[in-house]
Amino acid sequence: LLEMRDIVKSYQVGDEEQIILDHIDFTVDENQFVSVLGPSGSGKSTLMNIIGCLDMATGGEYCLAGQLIEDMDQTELARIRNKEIGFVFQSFQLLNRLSVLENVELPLIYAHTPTHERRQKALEIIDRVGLSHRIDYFPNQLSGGQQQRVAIARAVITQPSILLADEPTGALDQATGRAVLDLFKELHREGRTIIMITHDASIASAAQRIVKLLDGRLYEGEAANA
Amino acid sequence: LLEMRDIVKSYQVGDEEQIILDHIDFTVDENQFVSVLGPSGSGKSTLMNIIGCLDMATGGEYCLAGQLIEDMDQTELARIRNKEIGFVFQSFQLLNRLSVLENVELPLIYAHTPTHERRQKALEIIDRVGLSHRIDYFPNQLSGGQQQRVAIARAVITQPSILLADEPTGALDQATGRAVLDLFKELHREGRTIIMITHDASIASAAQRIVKLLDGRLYEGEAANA
Ligand SMILES: Nc1ncnc2c1ncn2[C@@H]1O[C@H](COP(=O)(O)OP(=O)(O)OP(=O)(O)O)[C@@H](O)[C@H]1O
Ligand SMILES: Nc1ncnc2c1ncn2[C@@H]1O[C@H](COP(=O)(O)OP(=O)(O)OP(=O)(O)O)[C@@H](O)[C@H]1O
Ligand SMILES: [Mg+2]
Ligand SMILES: [Mg+2]
Repeated sequence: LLEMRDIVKSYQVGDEEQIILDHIDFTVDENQFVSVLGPSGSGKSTLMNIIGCLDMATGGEYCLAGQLIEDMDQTELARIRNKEIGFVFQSFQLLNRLSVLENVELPLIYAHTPTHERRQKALEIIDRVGLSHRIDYFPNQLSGGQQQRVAIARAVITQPSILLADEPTGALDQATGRAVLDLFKELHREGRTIIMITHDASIASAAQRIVKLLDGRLYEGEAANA
Repeated sequence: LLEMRDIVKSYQVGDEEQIILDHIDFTVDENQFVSVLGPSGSGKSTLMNIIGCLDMATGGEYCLAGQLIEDMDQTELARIRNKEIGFVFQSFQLLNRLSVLENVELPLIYAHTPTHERRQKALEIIDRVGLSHRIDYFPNQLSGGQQQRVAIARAVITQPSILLADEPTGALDQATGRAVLDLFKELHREGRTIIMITHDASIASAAQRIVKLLDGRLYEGEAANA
């Protein structure tokens, strides 16, 4: 489904070149559930942004569903981002002027889903993450973990074939984190592909496969549920 | 040191009144290390903001070092926030136009610390949180965990008598989180008072005392190191 070959990502900072991703090969099959672990600053979010077509690599090739990302135009990339990929951002990235309900509905507005169906689906997923009592609140009236759950709801509402989750339980207590993981497992059983960055070893072990990022290089880990 | 009596905090949302903190009594002695646990949305950050004099309670009394907070004017509150309290925010709240070094130095600028001493202290604490190689970077060039560590460095640089930390290891891998906890334990040994919100039970257990917030009410928990 997803194949990265010899991927390099670097930044120019002042007169130094910082290499963040250092020649990475990474293949993910359809319907695989992968956890990505690694120290703070090791490049996990950077890798995820490239996978999610939000950033371009400095070098190497990235093939998604048989198509080379480097050859795609903006229209095609936008279509993939909206239809195929759901992204839970580490910093949530909610729209502050929209309510919880409006934030969650937004991807279905882009997908031209009829109003009634859109509202129905939004209310369902909001209920699923335990926020029915907050639908008319704005992001700055929510707790950290509530904001995170809105970001999760928004990422899964289009039922994407690939779910990219960057630290999806970082702001959540144990019980709420477990509920989110159950949601992910359910999406996985439906056939979707899930790539999840996490610092929590117990959350990581829910995946079939674990990879580790260290100094910009990728290593296969031992997974509990392989 | 810190005494809250019958504290109430509520918000008016539309025509409803939401009670977030429901008659809380909370006393913390000097040099105590307290962990605050509780589900997402239970009111932990709200409680912390009142303790840190960033927000006012709707009802009840809050006494800090023998003085009633409700009777203080803005000047005195500002003095306490700058000199006595260090705050690690759940959302970091770094200044995006300032570099890592400048963000960390800022509290010492307010304290009128001489330039040379200020720079020295900033470089030391930045090194302590493992970010010497990032001092000239801006927050939007940092990873989530790097931003969190800058927030921690900034909160402790004034050597505050009270450290308030809201989810200080949420974005950190195990090893980096442990290093931050070691820093907090060291500050505790120096005589400071630490109140730490965390979802991580293993981090919480480093404290002497655990309290739990549930539906806006505070309960004493059993602490491992009491
Ligand atoms: N725009 C940028 N310019 C320069 N360096 C950058 C930029 N964005 C990120 N970096 C650097 O890339 C490195 C990796 O960042 P990334 O966000 O991918 O880490 P991460 O593994 O997700 O960390 P964390 O676990 O803390 O979230 C960091 O050292 C960061 O300073
Ligand atoms: N400005 C506001 N207006 C209305 N309600 C608010 C406002 N700020 C916070 N709340 C509500 O107060 C409740 C508690 O928020 P708080 O941020 O204290 O929770 P928390 O325990 O820190 O949660 P988390 O673990 O998710 O960070 C939440 O239900 C939130 O919706
Ligand atoms: Mg990251
Ligand atoms: Mg909070």
